[in-house]
Amino acid sequence: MGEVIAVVSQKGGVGKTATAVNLGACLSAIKRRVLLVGIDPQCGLGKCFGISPGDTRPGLIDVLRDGAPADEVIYRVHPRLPRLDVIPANVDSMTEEAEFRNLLDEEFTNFSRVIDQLRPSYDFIFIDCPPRLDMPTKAALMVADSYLVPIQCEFASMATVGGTLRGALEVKRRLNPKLAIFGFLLTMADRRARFAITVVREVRQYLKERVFRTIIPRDPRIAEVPHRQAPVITYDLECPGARAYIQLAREILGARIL
Amino acid sequence: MGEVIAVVSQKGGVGKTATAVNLGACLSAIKRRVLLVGIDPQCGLGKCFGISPGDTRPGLIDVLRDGAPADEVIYRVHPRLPRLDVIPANVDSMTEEAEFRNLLDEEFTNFSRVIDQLRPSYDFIFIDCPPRLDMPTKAALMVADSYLVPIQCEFASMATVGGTLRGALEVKRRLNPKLAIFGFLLTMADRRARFAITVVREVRQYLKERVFRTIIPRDPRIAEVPHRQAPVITYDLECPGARAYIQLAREILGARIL
Ligand SMILES: Nc1ncnc2c1ncn2[C@@H]1O[C@H](COP(=O)(O)OP(=O)(O)OP(=O)(O)O)[C@@H](O)[C@H]1O
Ligand SMILES: Nc1ncnc2c1ncn2[C@@H]1O[C@H](COP(=O)(O)OP(=O)(O)OP(=O)(O)O)[C@@H](O)[C@H]1O
Ligand SMILES: [Mg+2]
Ligand SMILES: [Mg+2]
Repeated sequence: MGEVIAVVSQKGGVGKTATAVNLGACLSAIKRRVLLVGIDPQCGLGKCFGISPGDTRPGLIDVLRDGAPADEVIYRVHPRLPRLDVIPANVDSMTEEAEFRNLLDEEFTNFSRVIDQLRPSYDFIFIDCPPRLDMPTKAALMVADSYLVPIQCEFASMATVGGTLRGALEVKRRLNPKLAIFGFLLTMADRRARFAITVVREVRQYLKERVFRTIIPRDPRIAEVPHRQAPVITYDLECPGARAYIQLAREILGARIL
Repeated sequence: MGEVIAVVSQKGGVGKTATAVNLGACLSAIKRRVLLVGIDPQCGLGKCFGISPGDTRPGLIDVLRDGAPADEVIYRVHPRLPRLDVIPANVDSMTEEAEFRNLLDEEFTNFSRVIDQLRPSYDFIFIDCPPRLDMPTKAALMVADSYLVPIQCEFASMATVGGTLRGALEVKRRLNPKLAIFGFLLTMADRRARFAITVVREVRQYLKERVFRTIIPRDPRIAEVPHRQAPVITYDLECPGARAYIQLAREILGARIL
Protein backbone atom coordinates (compact mmCIF):
# COMPACT_ATOMS: atom_id res chain seq x y z
CA MET A 1 0.00 0.00 0.00
CA GLY A 2 1.30 3.36 -1.00
CA GLU A 3 2.56 5.88 1.52
CA VAL A 4 1.05 9.35 0.95
CA ILE A 5 3.61 12.09 1.61
CA ALA A 6 2.86 15.85 1.53
CA VAL A 7 5.84 17.98 0.45
CA VAL A 8 5.37 21.17 2.45
CA SER A 9 7.04 24.41 3.52
CA GLN A 10 5.60 27.87 4.14
CA LYS A 11 8.89 29.33 2.86
CA GLY A 12 8.82 29.82 -0.85
CA GLY A 13 11.38 28.54 -3.34
CA VAL A 14 13.05 25.93 -1.08
CA GLY A 15 12.78 23.03 -3.54
CA LYS A 16 9.37 21.45 -2.84
CA THR A 17 8.54 20.93 -6.52
CA ALA A 18 12.14 20.04 -7.46
CA THR A 19 12.15 17.39 -4.71
CA ALA A 20 8.78 15.89 -5.63
CA VAL A 21 9.84 15.64 -9.30
CA ASN A 22 13.41 14.40 -8.86
CA LEU A 23 13.00 12.16 -5.81
CA GLY A 24 9.86 10.71 -7.41
CA ALA A 25 11.79 9.98 -10.61
CA CYS A 26 14.68 8.34 -8.75
CA LEU A 27 12.39 6.12 -6.68
CA SER A 28 10.57 5.06 -9.86
CA ALA A 29 13.94 4.31 -11.51
CA ILE A 30 14.65 1.92 -8.60
CA LYS A 31 11.51 -0.08 -9.44
CA ARG A 32 9.05 1.68 -7.10
CA ARG A 33 5.70 2.83 -8.48
CA VAL A 34 5.35 6.56 -7.80
CA LEU A 35 2.50 9.03 -8.24
CA LEU A 36 3.04 12.81 -8.04
CA VAL A 37 -0.04 14.93 -7.30
CA GLY A 38 0.05 18.70 -7.88
CA ILE A 39 -2.17 20.82 -5.66
CA ASP A 40 -0.20 24.06 -6.08
CA PRO A 41 -2.44 26.26 -8.27
CA GLN A 42 0.78 27.66 -9.77
CA CYS A 43 0.94 24.27 -11.52
CA GLY A 44 4.70 24.05 -11.09
CA LEU A 45 4.57 20.25 -10.96
CA GLY A 46 2.69 19.83 -14.25
CA LYS A 47 4.93 22.36 -15.96
CA CYS A 48 7.98 20.21 -15.05
CA PHE A 49 6.51 17.58 -17.38
CA GLY A 50 5.17 19.83 -20.11
CA ILE A 51 1.60 19.75 -18.82
CA SER A 52 0.34 23.33 -18.65
CA PRO A 53 -2.98 24.63 -17.33
CA GLY A 54 -3.63 26.14 -20.74
CA ASP A 55 -3.74 22.64 -22.25
CA THR A 56 -7.16 21.16 -22.68
CA ARG A 57 -5.98 18.14 -20.71
CA PRO A 58 -7.96 17.65 -17.49
CA GLY A 59 -6.36 17.79 -14.07
CA LEU A 60 -7.22 17.31 -10.41
CA ILE A 61 -9.67 20.21 -10.49
CA ASP A 62 -11.78 18.29 -13.02
CA VAL A 63 -11.92 15.26 -10.71
CA LEU A 64 -13.00 17.34 -7.73
CA ARG A 65 -15.43 19.61 -9.60
CA ASP A 66 -17.03 17.30 -12.17
CA GLY A 67 -16.34 13.89 -10.66
CA ALA A 68 -14.14 12.89 -13.61
CA PRO A 69 -12.60 9.46 -12.94
CA ALA A 70 -9.10 9.69 -11.47
CA ASP A 71 -7.53 7.59 -14.23
CA GLU A 72 -8.51 10.25 -16.80
CA VAL A 73 -6.11 12.73 -15.15
CA ILE A 74 -3.17 10.40 -14.58
CA TYR A 75 -0.37 11.04 -17.07
CA ARG A 76 2.48 8.67 -17.80
CA VAL A 77 5.17 11.32 -18.29
CA HIS A 78 8.42 9.80 -19.53
CA PRO A 79 9.08 6.75 -21.70
CA ARG A 80 12.15 5.80 -19.68
CA LEU A 81 10.28 6.17 -16.37
CA PRO A 82 7.29 3.85 -16.82
CA ARG A 83 6.59 3.67 -13.11
CA LEU A 84 6.21 7.45 -12.66
CA ASP A 85 2.72 8.97 -12.99
CA VAL A 86 1.59 12.57 -12.49
CA ILE A 87 -1.77 14.19 -11.69
CA PRO A 88 -1.41 17.92 -12.44
CA ALA A 89 -3.61 20.48 -10.70
CA ASN A 90 -4.34 22.19 -14.06
CA VAL A 91 -5.92 25.22 -12.50
CA ASP A 92 -6.17 27.87 -15.19
CA SER A 93 -7.11 31.21 -13.61
CA MET A 94 -7.55 33.17 -10.39
CA THR A 95 -11.23 32.18 -10.28
CA GLU A 96 -10.42 28.52 -10.75
CA GLU A 97 -7.78 28.89 -8.05
CA ALA A 98 -10.37 30.05 -5.53
CA GLU A 99 -12.74 27.32 -6.70
CA PHE A 100 -9.99 24.72 -6.31
CA ARG A 101 -9.32 25.78 -2.71
CA ASN A 102 -13.04 25.62 -1.94
CA LEU A 103 -13.40 22.19 -3.55
CA LEU A 104 -10.58 20.82 -1.39
CA ASP A 105 -12.27 22.37 1.63
CA GLU A 106 -15.94 21.60 1.08
CA GLU A 107 -15.45 18.37 -0.88
CA PHE A 108 -12.54 17.08 1.19
CA THR A 109 -14.07 13.60 1.35
CA ASN A 110 -13.95 13.55 -2.46
CA PHE A 111 -10.22 14.32 -2.46
CA SER A 112 -9.52 11.80 0.27
CA ARG A 113 -11.60 9.12 -1.52
CA VAL A 114 -9.62 9.68 -4.74
CA ILE A 115 -6.29 9.40 -2.90
CA ASP A 116 -7.45 6.25 -1.08
CA GLN A 117 -8.53 4.66 -4.37
CA LEU A 118 -5.07 5.28 -5.80
CA ARG A 119 -3.05 3.99 -2.83
CA PRO A 120 -3.01 0.29 -3.81
CA SER A 121 -1.49 1.10 -7.23
CA TYR A 122 1.59 2.94 -5.90
CA ASP A 123 4.43 2.56 -3.41
CA PHE A 124 4.76 6.33 -2.91
CA ILE A 125 2.31 9.18 -3.55
CA PHE A 126 3.92 12.64 -3.20
CA ILE A 127 1.67 15.72 -3.02
CA ASP A 128 3.46 18.94 -4.11
CA CYS A 129 2.09 21.86 -2.08
CA PRO A 130 2.21 25.65 -2.48
CA PRO A 131 4.18 27.79 0.04
CA ARG A 132 1.37 28.11 2.60
CA LEU A 133 -0.27 25.91 5.25
CA ASP A 134 -3.91 26.88 4.83
CA MET A 135 -6.00 25.47 1.92
CA PRO A 136 -5.02 23.77 -0.37
CA THR A 137 -2.01 22.51 1.63
CA LYS A 138 -4.19 21.73 4.64
CA ALA A 139 -6.11 19.14 2.58
CA ALA A 140 -2.83 17.44 1.68
CA LEU A 141 -1.81 17.28 5.36
CA MET A 142 -5.23 15.91 6.25
CA VAL A 143 -4.99 13.04 3.79
CA ALA A 144 -1.24 12.28 4.10
CA ASP A 145 0.48 9.61 6.18
CA SER A 146 3.55 11.84 6.55
CA TYR A 147 5.19 15.07 5.39
CA LEU A 148 8.56 15.97 3.91
CA VAL A 149 9.93 19.49 4.54
CA PRO A 150 12.71 20.77 2.25
CA ILE A 151 14.96 23.31 4.01
CA GLN A 152 17.03 25.52 1.72
CA CYS A 153 20.53 25.88 3.20
CA GLU A 154 20.01 29.58 3.88
CA PHE A 155 19.12 31.56 7.00
CA ALA A 156 15.76 32.77 5.67
CA SER A 157 14.52 29.21 5.13
CA MET A 158 15.88 27.90 8.42
CA ALA A 159 13.99 30.61 10.30
CA THR A 160 10.65 29.32 9.02
CA VAL A 161 11.04 25.63 9.94
CA GLY A 162 9.51 26.11 13.38
CA GLY A 163 6.39 27.66 11.85
CA THR A 164 5.95 24.83 9.37
CA LEU A 165 6.45 22.22 12.11
CA ARG A 166 3.92 23.92 14.41
CA GLY A 167 1.40 24.14 11.58
CA ALA A 168 1.74 20.46 10.70
CA LEU A 169 1.45 19.43 14.36
CA GLU A 170 -1.76 21.42 14.61
CA VAL A 171 -3.26 19.48 11.68
CA LYS A 172 -2.07 16.25 13.34
CA ARG A 173 -3.67 17.18 16.67
CA ARG A 174 -7.02 18.34 15.28
CA LEU A 175 -7.57 16.56 11.97
CA ASN A 176 -5.16 13.71 11.18
CA PRO A 177 -3.67 11.88 14.17
CA LYS A 178 -1.68 9.48 11.98
CA LEU A 179 0.35 12.32 10.37
CA ALA A 180 4.05 11.56 10.91
CA ILE A 181 7.32 13.23 9.86
CA PHE A 182 8.72 11.64 6.68
CA GLY A 183 11.84 13.75 7.05
CA PHE A 184 13.58 17.13 6.64
CA LEU A 185 15.69 17.53 3.53
CA LEU A 186 18.53 20.04 3.24
CA THR A 187 18.49 21.50 -0.27
CA MET A 188 20.46 23.93 -2.46
CA ALA A 189 23.56 23.65 -0.29
CA ASP A 190 26.01 26.06 -1.93
CA ARG A 191 29.55 24.82 -1.25
CA ARG A 192 30.91 28.35 -1.82
CA ALA A 193 28.82 29.98 0.87
CA ARG A 194 30.09 29.80 4.47
CA PHE A 195 26.56 30.14 5.83
CA ALA A 196 25.49 26.80 4.29
CA ILE A 197 27.78 24.99 6.72
CA THR A 198 26.26 26.90 9.65
CA VAL A 199 22.71 26.14 8.52
CA VAL A 200 23.42 22.42 8.06
CA ARG A 201 24.96 22.20 11.54
CA GLU A 202 22.15 24.09 13.25
CA VAL A 203 19.37 22.18 11.48
CA ARG A 204 20.94 18.84 12.44
CA GLN A 205 21.31 19.97 16.07
CA TYR A 206 17.68 21.07 16.20
CA LEU A 207 16.00 18.22 14.26
CA LYS A 208 18.54 15.41 14.86
CA GLU A 209 17.81 12.10 13.12
CA ARG A 210 14.68 13.45 11.42
CA VAL A 211 17.01 15.16 8.91
CA PHE A 212 18.03 12.99 5.95
CA ARG A 213 21.74 12.26 5.84
CA THR A 214 21.72 13.11 2.11
CA ILE A 215 22.12 16.82 1.33
CA ILE A 216 21.03 18.14 -2.07
CA PRO A 217 23.66 20.57 -3.46
CA ARG A 218 22.82 23.70 -5.45
CA ASP A 219 23.24 22.46 -9.04
CA PRO A 220 22.18 24.51 -12.11
CA ARG A 221 21.28 21.20 -13.88
CA ILE A 222 18.37 20.86 -11.42
CA ALA A 223 17.13 24.33 -12.31
CA GLU A 224 16.84 23.21 -15.93
CA VAL A 225 14.06 20.74 -15.10
CA PRO A 226 11.14 23.15 -15.82
CA HIS A 227 12.74 24.00 -19.17
CA ARG A 228 13.65 20.46 -20.21
CA GLN A 229 10.26 19.31 -18.88
CA ALA A 230 11.80 16.16 -17.43
CA PRO A 231 13.52 15.06 -14.20
CA VAL A 232 17.28 15.59 -14.04
CA ILE A 233 18.14 11.84 -14.18
CA THR A 234 16.68 11.66 -17.69
CA TYR A 235 19.30 14.08 -19.08
CA ASP A 236 22.25 13.98 -16.69
CA LEU A 237 22.89 11.04 -14.40
CA GLU A 238 26.35 12.22 -13.31
CA CYS A 239 25.75 15.79 -12.13
CA PRO A 240 25.88 16.46 -8.36
CA GLY A 241 22.14 17.11 -8.15
CA ALA A 242 21.15 13.84 -9.83
CA ARG A 243 23.58 11.82 -7.72
CA ALA A 244 22.20 13.39 -4.55
CA TYR A 245 18.57 12.59 -5.37
CA ILE A 246 19.56 9.00 -6.29
CA GLN A 247 21.39 8.72 -2.94
CA LEU A 248 18.34 10.15 -1.16
CA ALA A 249 16.11 7.56 -2.84
CA ARG A 250 18.44 4.77 -1.67
CA GLU A 251 18.55 6.24 1.84
CA ILE A 252 14.74 6.26 1.97
CA LEU A 253 14.44 2.70 0.62
CA GLY A 254 17.16 1.51 2.99
CA ALA A 255 15.33 2.94 5.96
CA ARG A 256 12.00 1.51 4.81
CA ILE A 257 13.24 -2.07 4.49
CA LEU A 258 14.44 -2.19 8.06
CA MET B 1 3.39 62.22 -0.92
CA GLY B 2 4.63 58.67 -0.61
CA GLU B 3 4.15 56.10 -3.33
CA VAL B 4 2.79 52.82 -1.98
CA ILE B 5 4.34 49.81 -3.75
CA ALA B 6 3.34 46.17 -3.20
CA VAL B 7 6.21 43.72 -3.73
CA VAL B 8 4.44 40.63 -5.09
CA SER B 9 4.99 37.28 -6.77
CA GLN B 10 3.07 34.01 -6.48
CA LYS B 11 6.35 32.17 -6.99
CA GLY B 12 8.13 31.57 -3.76
CA GLY B 13 11.71 32.49 -2.95
CA VAL B 14 12.29 34.97 -5.82
CA GLY B 15 13.63 37.81 -3.66
CA LYS B 16 10.53 39.77 -2.55
CA THR B 17 11.74 40.27 1.00
CA ALA B 18 15.38 40.75 -0.04
CA THR B 19 14.28 43.46 -2.50
CA ALA B 20 12.03 45.28 -0.03
CA VAL B 21 14.83 45.31 2.58
CA ASN B 22 17.80 46.17 0.35
CA LEU B 23 16.12 48.52 -2.13
CA GLY B 24 14.41 50.25 0.79
CA ALA B 25 17.75 50.68 2.55
CA CYS B 26 19.47 52.05 -0.58
CA LEU B 27 16.69 54.57 -1.25
CA SER B 28 16.87 55.73 2.37
CA ALA B 29 20.68 56.07 2.06
CA ILE B 30 20.05 58.45 -0.88
CA LYS B 31 18.02 60.74 1.39
CA ARG B 32 14.54 59.35 0.68
CA ARG B 33 12.24 58.51 3.60
CA VAL B 34 11.21 54.87 3.29
CA LEU B 35 8.74 52.69 5.19
CA LEU B 36 8.68 48.90 4.87
CA VAL B 37 5.45 47.13 5.86
CA GLY B 38 5.42 43.37 6.43
CA ILE B 39 2.17 41.56 5.69
CA ASP B 40 3.72 38.12 5.16
CA PRO B 41 2.68 36.10 8.25
CA GLN B 42 6.04 34.33 7.95
CA CYS B 43 7.43 37.63 9.27
CA GLY B 44 10.45 37.46 6.98
CA LEU B 45 10.69 41.25 6.83
CA GLY B 46 10.79 41.76 10.60
CA LYS B 47 13.31 38.95 10.99
CA CYS B 48 15.68 40.80 8.62
CA PHE B 49 15.88 43.50 11.28
CA GLY B 50 15.89 41.33 14.39
CA ILE B 51 12.18 41.83 15.08
CA SER B 52 10.63 38.42 15.68
CA PRO B 53 7.00 37.52 16.26
CA GLY B 54 8.01 35.98 19.58
CA ASP B 55 9.04 39.43 20.84
CA THR B 56 6.50 41.26 22.89
CA ARG B 57 6.82 44.21 20.53
CA PRO B 58 3.56 45.00 18.73
CA GLY B 59 3.17 44.78 14.98
CA LEU B 60 0.63 45.46 12.25
CA ILE B 61 -1.73 42.84 13.67
CA ASP B 62 -2.05 44.90 16.84
CA VAL B 63 -3.01 47.98 14.83
CA LEU B 64 -5.67 46.11 12.87
CA ARG B 65 -7.03 44.09 15.78
CA ASP B 66 -6.86 46.47 18.74
CA GLY B 67 -6.68 49.84 16.97
CA ALA B 68 -3.17 50.49 18.36
CA PRO B 69 -1.84 53.77 16.91
CA ALA B 70 0.39 53.19 13.89
CA ASP B 71 3.34 55.06 15.43
CA GLU B 72 3.52 52.43 18.20
CA VAL B 73 4.47 49.76 15.64
CA ILE B 74 6.95 51.77 13.58
CA TYR B 75 10.55 50.76 14.30
CA ARG B 76 13.60 52.78 13.43
CA VAL B 77 15.87 49.83 12.56
CA HIS B 78 19.43 50.96 11.93
CA PRO B 79 21.44 53.86 13.37
CA ARG B 80 23.13 54.53 10.04
CA LEU B 81 19.81 54.46 8.16
CA PRO B 82 17.74 57.08 10.00
CA ARG B 83 15.26 57.44 7.14
CA LEU B 84 14.32 53.75 7.07
CA ASP B 85 11.33 52.61 9.17
CA VAL B 86 9.73 49.17 9.44
CA ILE B 87 6.28 47.94 10.50
CA PRO B 88 6.58 44.16 11.06
CA ALA B 89 3.54 41.90 10.76
CA ASN B 90 4.44 40.18 14.07
CA VAL B 91 1.97 37.39 13.63
CA ASP B 92 2.82 34.71 16.16
CA SER B 93 0.88 31.53 15.39
CA MET B 94 -1.34 29.73 12.91
CA THR B 95 -4.44 31.10 14.62
CA GLU B 96 -3.12 34.64 14.50
CA GLU B 97 -2.27 34.07 10.85
CA ALA B 98 -5.89 33.26 10.04
CA GLU B 99 -7.04 36.20 12.16
CA PHE B 100 -4.61 38.51 10.35
CA ARG B 101 -5.98 37.48 6.95
CA ASN B 102 -9.52 38.06 8.16
CA LEU B 103 -8.65 41.47 9.62
CA LEU B 104 -7.19 42.58 6.30
CA ASP B 105 -10.34 41.31 4.58
CA GLU B 106 -13.13 42.48 6.90
CA GLU B 107 -11.36 45.57 8.23
CA PHE B 108 -9.77 46.60 4.93
CA THR B 109 -10.79 50.21 5.47
CA ASN B 110 -8.77 50.16 8.70
CA PHE B 111 -5.66 48.98 6.84
CA SER B 112 -6.18 51.49 4.06
CA ARG B 113 -6.76 54.32 6.57
CA VAL B 114 -3.48 53.46 8.36
CA ILE B 115 -1.55 53.44 5.07
CA ASP B 116 -3.11 56.74 4.00
CA GLN B 117 -2.21 58.35 7.36
CA LEU B 118 1.43 57.31 6.83
CA ARG B 119 1.77 58.46 3.21
CA PRO B 120 2.72 62.10 3.93
CA SER B 121 5.65 61.03 6.12
CA TYR B 122 7.42 58.93 3.47
CA ASP B 123 8.62 59.07 -0.13
CA PHE B 124 8.24 55.29 -0.62
CA ILE B 125 6.16 52.70 1.26
CA PHE B 126 7.00 49.10 0.24
CA ILE B 127 4.65 46.28 1.33
CA ASP B 128 6.40 42.89 1.45
CA CYS B 129 3.87 40.17 0.48
CA PRO B 130 3.77 36.37 0.88
CA PRO B 131 3.95 34.10 -2.22
CA ARG B 132 0.21 34.17 -2.98
CA LEU B 133 -2.29 36.61 -4.51
CA ASP B 134 -5.31 36.04 -2.26
CA MET B 135 -5.47 37.57 1.26
CA PRO B 136 -3.28 39.10 2.68
CA THR B 137 -1.59 40.09 -0.60
CA LYS B 138 -4.90 41.17 -2.12
CA ALA B 139 -5.21 43.89 0.56
CA ALA B 140 -1.77 45.21 -0.38
CA LEU B 141 -2.75 45.36 -4.07
CA MET B 142 -5.98 47.11 -3.14
CA VAL B 143 -4.22 49.88 -1.23
CA ALA B 144 -1.09 50.20 -3.42
CA ASP B 145 -0.38 52.76 -6.18
CA SER B 146 1.81 50.23 -7.97
CA TYR B 147 3.45 46.81 -7.72
CA LEU B 148 7.00 45.50 -8.13
CA VAL B 149 7.46 41.88 -9.27
CA PRO B 150 10.87 40.23 -8.66
CA ILE B 151 11.62 37.52 -11.25
CA GLN B 152 14.30 35.05 -10.27
CA CYS B 153 16.51 34.33 -13.31
CA GLU B 154 15.31 30.74 -13.51
CA PHE B 155 12.75 28.95 -15.68
CA ALA B 156 10.41 28.07 -12.80
CA SER B 157 10.04 31.73 -11.81
CA MET B 158 9.66 32.98 -15.38
CA ALA B 159 6.79 30.54 -15.94
CA THR B 160 4.73 32.16 -13.18
CA VAL B 161 5.01 35.80 -14.29
CA GLY B 162 1.88 35.59 -16.45
CA GLY B 163 -0.17 34.34 -13.51
CA THR B 164 1.03 37.14 -11.24
CA LEU B 165 0.34 39.74 -13.92
CA ARG B 166 -3.17 38.39 -14.55
CA GLY B 167 -3.93 38.37 -10.84
CA ALA B 168 -2.77 41.97 -10.37
CA LEU B 169 -4.77 43.12 -13.40
CA GLU B 170 -7.85 41.49 -11.92
CA VAL B 171 -7.44 43.51 -8.71
CA LYS B 172 -6.92 46.64 -10.83
CA ARG B 173 -10.07 45.98 -12.86
CA ARG B 174 -12.36 45.14 -9.93
CA LEU B 175 -10.97 46.88 -6.86
CA ASN B 176 -8.18 49.44 -7.48
CA PRO B 177 -8.23 51.17 -10.87
CA LYS B 178 -5.16 53.30 -10.06
CA LEU B 179 -2.92 50.20 -9.63
CA ALA B 180 0.04 50.57 -12.00
CA ILE B 181 3.19 48.54 -12.71
CA PHE B 182 6.17 49.87 -10.73
CA GLY B 183 8.43 47.44 -12.57
CA PHE B 184 9.77 43.90 -13.00
CA LEU B 185 13.11 43.17 -11.39
CA LEU B 186 15.42 40.36 -12.50
CA THR B 187 17.01 38.81 -9.41
CA MET B 188 19.53 36.12 -8.45
CA ALA B 189 21.11 36.13 -11.91
CA ASP B 190 23.78 33.42 -11.70
CA ARG B 191 26.58 34.30 -14.11
CA ARG B 192 27.65 30.62 -14.20
CA ALA B 193 24.32 29.29 -15.40
CA ARG B 194 23.59 29.43 -19.14
CA PHE B 195 19.85 29.53 -18.51
CA ALA B 196 20.07 32.90 -16.74
CA ILE B 197 21.00 34.54 -20.05
CA THR B 198 18.01 32.89 -21.75
CA VAL B 199 15.62 33.98 -18.99
CA VAL B 200 16.87 37.60 -19.06
CA ARG B 201 16.45 37.77 -22.85
CA GLU B 202 12.96 36.22 -22.83
CA VAL B 203 11.69 38.37 -19.95
CA ARG B 204 12.91 41.56 -21.67
CA GLN B 205 11.25 40.49 -24.94
CA TYR B 206 7.97 39.78 -23.18
CA LEU B 207 7.82 42.75 -20.75
CA LYS B 208 9.99 45.28 -22.63
CA GLU B 209 10.62 48.63 -20.88
CA ARG B 210 8.66 47.55 -17.79
CA VAL B 211 11.75 45.54 -16.75
CA PHE B 212 14.35 47.51 -14.79
CA ARG B 213 17.67 47.83 -16.60
CA THR B 214 19.45 46.88 -13.36
CA ILE B 215 19.79 43.12 -12.79
CA ILE B 216 20.45 41.83 -9.26
CA PRO B 217 23.15 39.09 -9.34
CA ARG B 218 23.10 36.01 -7.09
CA ASP B 219 25.41 37.08 -4.26
CA PRO B 220 25.86 35.09 -1.01
CA ARG B 221 26.34 38.40 0.87
CA ILE B 222 22.64 39.13 0.21
CA ALA B 223 21.65 35.78 1.72
CA GLU B 224 23.37 36.83 4.95
CA VAL B 225 20.85 39.62 5.58
CA PRO B 226 18.44 37.50 7.76
CA HIS B 227 21.42 36.39 9.86
CA ARG B 228 23.11 39.80 10.18
CA GLN B 229 19.66 41.33 10.72
CA ALA B 230 20.59 44.33 8.58
CA PRO B 231 20.54 45.35 4.90
CA VAL B 232 23.62 44.42 2.86
CA ILE B 233 24.82 48.05 2.44
CA THR B 234 25.38 48.27 6.18
CA TYR B 235 28.06 45.55 6.14
CA ASP B 236 29.38 45.40 2.57
CA LEU B 237 29.06 48.33 0.18
CA GLU B 238 31.34 46.82 -2.46
CA CYS B 239 29.83 43.36 -3.08
CA PRO B 240 27.97 42.79 -6.39
CA GLY B 241 24.59 42.54 -4.63
CA ALA B 242 24.95 45.86 -2.79
CA ARG B 243 26.18 47.66 -5.88
CA ALA B 244 23.23 46.34 -7.86
CA TYR B 245 20.63 47.52 -5.33
CA ILE B 246 22.34 50.95 -5.17
CA GLN B 247 22.21 51.12 -8.97
CA LEU B 248 18.55 50.09 -8.92
CA ALA B 249 17.76 52.84 -6.41
CA ARG B 250 19.48 55.40 -8.69
CA GLU B 251 17.61 54.04 -11.72
CA ILE B 252 14.29 54.43 -9.89
CA LEU B 253 15.11 57.95 -8.71
CA GLY B 254 16.34 58.91 -12.17
CA ALA B 255 13.10 57.77 -13.75
CA ARG B 256 11.00 59.48 -11.09
CA ILE B 257 12.61 62.90 -11.55
CA LEU B 258 11.77 63.01 -15.22
N1 LIG C 1 19.23 21.66 -5.90
C1 LIG C 1 18.95 22.70 -6.66
N2 LIG C 1 19.95 23.35 -7.27
C2 LIG C 1 19.70 24.44 -8.05
N3 LIG C 1 18.49 24.93 -8.26
C3 LIG C 1 17.45 24.33 -7.68
C4 LIG C 1 17.61 23.18 -6.86
N4 LIG C 1 16.38 22.80 -6.42
C5 LIG C 1 15.50 23.67 -6.95
N5 LIG C 1 16.13 24.58 -7.72
C6 LIG C 1 15.56 25.73 -8.44
O1 LIG C 1 15.22 26.69 -7.44
C7 LIG C 1 13.96 27.29 -7.74
C8 LIG C 1 13.00 26.96 -6.61
O2 LIG C 1 12.75 25.57 -6.55
P1 LIG C 1 11.25 25.01 -6.53
O3 LIG C 1 10.41 25.74 -7.50
O4 LIG C 1 11.33 23.54 -6.65
O5 LIG C 1 10.87 25.41 -5.03
P2 LIG C 1 9.41 25.37 -4.39
O6 LIG C 1 9.62 25.23 -2.94
O7 LIG C 1 8.60 24.35 -5.06
O8 LIG C 1 8.86 26.84 -4.74
P3 LIG C 1 7.37 27.38 -4.45
O9 LIG C 1 7.41 27.79 -3.01
O10 LIG C 1 7.20 28.55 -5.38
O11 LIG C 1 6.44 26.26 -4.73
C9 LIG C 1 13.53 26.73 -9.07
O12 LIG C 1 13.96 27.60 -10.08
C10 LIG C 1 14.28 25.41 -9.16
O13 LIG C 1 14.52 25.05 -10.48
N1 LIG D 1 20.49 38.43 -4.95
C1 LIG D 1 20.52 37.39 -4.11
N2 LIG D 1 21.61 36.63 -4.08
C2 LIG D 1 21.67 35.54 -3.25
N3 LIG D 1 20.68 35.17 -2.42
C3 LIG D 1 19.57 35.90 -2.42
C4 LIG D 1 19.41 37.05 -3.25
N4 LIG D 1 18.17 37.57 -3.00
C5 LIG D 1 17.59 36.79 -2.07
N5 LIG D 1 18.44 35.79 -1.70
C6 LIG D 1 18.19 34.69 -0.77
O1 LIG D 1 17.29 33.79 -1.43
C7 LIG D 1 16.30 33.33 -0.52
C8 LIG D 1 14.94 33.80 -1.01
O2 LIG D 1 14.86 35.20 -0.96
P1 LIG D 1 13.62 35.93 -0.24
O3 LIG D 1 13.30 35.26 1.03
O4 LIG D 1 13.90 37.38 -0.22
O5 LIG D 1 12.49 35.62 -1.31
P2 LIG D 1 10.92 35.83 -1.14
O6 LIG D 1 10.37 35.97 -2.51
O7 LIG D 1 10.68 36.90 -0.17
O8 LIG D 1 10.46 34.41 -0.52
P3 LIG D 1 8.99 34.05 0.00
O9 LIG D 1 8.25 33.67 -1.25
O10 LIG D 1 9.19 32.87 0.92
O11 LIG D 1 8.45 35.25 0.69
C9 LIG D 1 16.67 33.89 0.84
O12 LIG D 1 17.45 32.93 1.52
C10 LIG D 1 17.50 35.13 0.50
O13 LIG D 1 18.41 35.41 1.50
MG1 LIG E 1 6.65 24.52 -5.89
MG1 LIG F 1 9.41 36.92 1.52
